[in-house]
Amino acid sequence: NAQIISVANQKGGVAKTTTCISLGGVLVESGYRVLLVDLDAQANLTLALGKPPDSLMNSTACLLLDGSRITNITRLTQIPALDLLPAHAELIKADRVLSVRKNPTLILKNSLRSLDEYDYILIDCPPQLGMLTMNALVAANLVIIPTQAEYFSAYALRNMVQTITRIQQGENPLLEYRVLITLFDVRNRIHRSVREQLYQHFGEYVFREMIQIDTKLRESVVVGVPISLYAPKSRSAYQYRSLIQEISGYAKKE
Amino acid sequence: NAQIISVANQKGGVAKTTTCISLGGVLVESGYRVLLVDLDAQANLTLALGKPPDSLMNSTACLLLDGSRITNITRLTQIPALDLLPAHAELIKADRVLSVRKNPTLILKNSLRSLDEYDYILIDCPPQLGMLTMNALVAANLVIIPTQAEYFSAYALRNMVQTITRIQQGENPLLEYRVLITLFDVRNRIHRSVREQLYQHFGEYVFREMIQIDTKLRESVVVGVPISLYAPKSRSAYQYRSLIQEISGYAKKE
Ligand SMILES: Nc1ncnc2c1ncn2[C@@H]1O[C@H](COP(=O)(O)OP(=O)(O)OP(=O)(O)O)[C@@H](O)[C@H]1O
Ligand SMILES: Nc1ncnc2c1ncn2[C@@H]1O[C@H](COP(=O)(O)OP(=O)(O)OP(=O)(O)O)[C@@H](O)[C@H]1O
Ligand SMILES: [Mg+2]
Ligand SMILES: [Mg+2]
Repeated sequence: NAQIISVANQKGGVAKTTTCISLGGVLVESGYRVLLVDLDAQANLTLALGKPPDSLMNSTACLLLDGSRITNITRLTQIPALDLLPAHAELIKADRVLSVRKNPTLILKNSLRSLDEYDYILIDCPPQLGMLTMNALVAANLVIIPTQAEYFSAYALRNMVQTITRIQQGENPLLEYRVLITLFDVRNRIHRSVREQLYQHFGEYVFREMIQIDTKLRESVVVGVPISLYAPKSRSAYQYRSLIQEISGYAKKE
Repeated sequence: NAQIISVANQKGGVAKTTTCISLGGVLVESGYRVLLVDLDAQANLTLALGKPPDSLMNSTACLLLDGSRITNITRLTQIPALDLLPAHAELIKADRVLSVRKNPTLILKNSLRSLDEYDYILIDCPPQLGMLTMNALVAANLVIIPTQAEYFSAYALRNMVQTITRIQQGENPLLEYRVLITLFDVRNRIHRSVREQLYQHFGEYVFREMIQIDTKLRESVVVGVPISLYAPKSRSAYQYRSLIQEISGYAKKE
């Protein structure tokens, strides 16, 4: 019943974590009940909600690597209706530990099934195509691929789309994907030209809405709240709000 | 004989690849013979030198995962005196494959030993603290940690320094580290204040030189040459040149 959205890209530093927390904040503002899931050993999503990532027992590492029950993990944050499954540094062991398991990519999907109190579940991924990102792609209805309008990021999309196609043909035939342009600088010639190339190459798979550079996003994570609470009238808060309109618009069509 | 410098950070998008290729270009300009090593499955360093990363047989994946000889890999690029060990997407298997080997973190160090024609060897790492980055830290004399002057990046330094300390106490007692501030925007309040915090917290372990935002760096990778060739009079070319002065200055002290 919950709409599961994964935020993934092998390319580093493209605003995966920032997109996860910002969308979470906007969804809660619209009255939805949201669970954020931090699958990155860096635990930046956990940090961005003001929680120190120091408890292994209460983390996605315990859930995925030790098989502990999702209901044993305390998920409360300081923001009502916005829950979090925190990360822990032990997640760096995921590829080693999970590669010897049976059905290693179904673990997250199966544990999220036992939760029924959320409208949306948002999953933040580390910058690699390992077992953790695979778990997120298999569990999701939609994967958002944040990307900068720059050469290395645009190149990374090839590999991302190939990986997603493989998962659509295998474990998750209903998986949809959309590219989200982030960290966009309207004055930058390269950004404008790469954006055109992305629209030409990916067509309607690129969200019309894009997220421009907004230093308030850098400030909000220090304070430990989403942008919609920290600076509700900022440009990026509005851009993430209209992104949610775009997501729920096409989700209804399905 | 060769000075081995690894460029590493678990945080994604902090200009690891950009720093590697830029330092390589400046060293060659000063008359040194340089080998670049691409350890990232994204193969951005390989791409930035205009080489399509499509040959598994001729890659660091074959070297590290299949034990092929380093002398069998063609290392030429279009730039004289600047050689490259190209990457391949298969590197994503590194953690799984290497974790069952004996001395998995010594593979790179031992294979680089058989080369004697280089003055500098620069190693680009993926954005995770897995087996590939461990190989780079064990092989290196110096590790440069590029970091943005932002919250998540500054937080990542804790984990990086803890990991480096463990390696200094174990496999590589001579390993030195330095933090390099990159993508710096002098007009940005957060950047200025985090930079101050980094100087206070890390002291002389932070390079005095920092790399400011310079869109010419984005352009140079599309053309497939280092910044010192693409835009020799650009601000970032000068900043990377003075960084090399700072590196060779303290290396001589040792
Ligand atoms: N629109 C924006 N404007 C300004 N800064 C931004 C914006 N989006 C993200 N940032 C900043 O850019 C940096 C990279 O973003 P973030 O850490 O969310 O990316 P990521 O893809 O999650 O990185 P990683 O690959 O390391 O997980 C962060 O310091 C973040 O605060
Ligand atoms: N000083 C700079 N000014 C402007 N753009 C820069 C600068 N340094 C790097 N970039 C751009 O920022 C992006 C991130 O840099 P880069 O890819 O080198 O980081 P990385 O740490 O290697 O990322 P990853 O973690 O994915 O390996 C690239 O698109 C690059 O072209
Ligand atoms: Mg992140
Ligand atoms: Mg890189």
